[in-house]
Amino acid sequence: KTEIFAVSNQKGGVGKTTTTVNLATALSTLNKKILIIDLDPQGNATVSFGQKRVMGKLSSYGVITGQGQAQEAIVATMVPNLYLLPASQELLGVDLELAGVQNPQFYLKKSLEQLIDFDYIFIDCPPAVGMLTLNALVAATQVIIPIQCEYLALEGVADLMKTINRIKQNFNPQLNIQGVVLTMYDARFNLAKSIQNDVRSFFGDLVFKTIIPRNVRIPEAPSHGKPVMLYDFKSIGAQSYIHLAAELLQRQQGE
Amino acid sequence: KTEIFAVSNQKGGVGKTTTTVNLATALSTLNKKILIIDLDPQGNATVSFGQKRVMGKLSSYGVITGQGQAQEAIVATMVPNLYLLPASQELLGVDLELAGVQNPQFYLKKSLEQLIDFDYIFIDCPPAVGMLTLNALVAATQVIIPIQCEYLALEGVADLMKTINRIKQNFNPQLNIQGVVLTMYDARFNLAKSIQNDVRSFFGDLVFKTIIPRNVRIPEAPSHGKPVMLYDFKSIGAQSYIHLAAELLQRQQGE
Ligand SMILES: Nc1ncnc2c1ncn2[C@@H]1O[C@H](COP(=O)(O)OP(=O)(O)OP(=O)(O)O)[C@@H](O)[C@H]1O
Ligand SMILES: Nc1ncnc2c1ncn2[C@@H]1O[C@H](COP(=O)(O)OP(=O)(O)OP(=O)(O)O)[C@@H](O)[C@H]1O
Ligand SMILES: [Mg+2]
Ligand SMILES: [Mg+2]
Repeated sequence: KTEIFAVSNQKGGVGKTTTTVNLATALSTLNKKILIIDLDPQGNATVSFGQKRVMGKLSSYGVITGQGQAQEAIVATMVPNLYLLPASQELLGVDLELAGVQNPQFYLKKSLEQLIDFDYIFIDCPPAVGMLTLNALVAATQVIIPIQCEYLALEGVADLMKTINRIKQNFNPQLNIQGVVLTMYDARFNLAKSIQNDVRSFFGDLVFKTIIPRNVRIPEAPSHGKPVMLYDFKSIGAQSYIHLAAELLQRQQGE
Repeated sequence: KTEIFAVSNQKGGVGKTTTTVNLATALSTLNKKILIIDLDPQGNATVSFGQKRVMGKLSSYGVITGQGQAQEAIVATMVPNLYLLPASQELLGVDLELAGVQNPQFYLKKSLEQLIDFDYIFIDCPPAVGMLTLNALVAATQVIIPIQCEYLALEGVADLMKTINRIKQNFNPQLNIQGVVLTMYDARFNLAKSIQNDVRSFFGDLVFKTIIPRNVRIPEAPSHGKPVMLYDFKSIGAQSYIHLAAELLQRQQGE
């Protein structure tokens, strides 16, 4: 059974793409066959693998709007076992295009039903609660919520939980929260410790023990078109995503 | 004539709210009467002044959907000359609610026509190109584009320019780009210098000379419900927004 993770948080710049790319890469080295679906119109996950957003060919846009099968659009990455369904700029138009159809929120779920030979699928969501994120939450079996350790990032968390619960009640009863990942943790920052405490008191054991520290090698990696594990394996950024992958696997096996 | 600035970039977490709050605060101390309109459903600009998102009363949501006049929803802040049109969670629903009406992109512009006694209005946009941002770009006379000095933040810039040009051609011929603000500049980061060069070669003189450095006092300030100028006036974060305000004023007066 394929596990589908939606990586989502409507707050911008909290590490959704970074977590999708690097967690999936770390898991693929533990012998899991993985697909990343880039649902962000900016295509940051696609670019993180050194690829360009698709033009004129089938992309995640074509798959979500039912114009083609996912298998036709999937490409390999430089990481063995790790595949990508790349984004295109046309994703910008999905909100308006699906506004008029019946049950628009099920489009992605339907097109992923054919994909049975992946262990895990990760969906990188844009920073909004529009049709793209709704489709991801309806198609997913699990949600991973990156939360940046900064004050402004706390405000929208309760909203996100309401959205997830609404989706679970109305469209996707099997949807669970796999976990909350604390990102860009900077121990020099007075607030980081108290924000971590706030998040743990709100989410309890859902918060992964592994914390991703702020690490300058992480934003450098995409400019080389590689996940941070390939760019600088020894860096604290790469190592923390490897630990996170091991922790996720434990949770998966424990269930 | 009131100048209306839309602070916009669909990339998440690049400093839109931080620039709106702190640039407006700095300008208000230079004897300008200023209004901040919070169009982000998370209400980060509202929270940055120590206020809560509005529930059950008129907010920016009610104003954009034509349920009430802006004057009724405007509140004072702790900064003299600086007022706020606070956000509410209901903003999340605007995309779907305005999807069925005629000319939805003009709703905000219409409701701001009555506001004549402000020198400047700043609109903090969410990280998306939906109905909220479209309304802001149609109502605005100028756009301010914060760009984070990181590789992934460059990808969406050309898209943003296309969106702005489309709005200018179809709905708002007077819309100009006031400037591009480089944010979270970290001189220790190898890439920052080359990203700055990329942005300057793409935008030329539109890029403000003042660069906002990464400064830990900036993310601390909202947890105290204050703009960084009031939280730590001497910090490099506060000082750089003061310089930016002076530079903006020069551009305004030079025009
Ligand atoms: N642990 C980290 N340390 C340092 N920089 C980081 C870290 N995680 C992410 N970044 C950088 O912060 C920026 C924002 O991260 P990212 O793009 O992954 O967030 P996002 O939530 O996907 O953003 P968006 O909301 O635009 O989709 C990127 O430039 C990324 O390289
Ligand atoms: N110059 C800076 N130095 C350090 N931290 C900063 C700086 N500017 C902004 N930040 C912090 O980075 C985070 C993102 O900034 P901000 O929320 O202003 O971005 P945004 O573009 O408004 O995000 P969103 O896309 O979610 O609306 C916040 O926690 C903010 O406090
Ligand atoms: Mg992203
Ligand atoms: Mg913001």
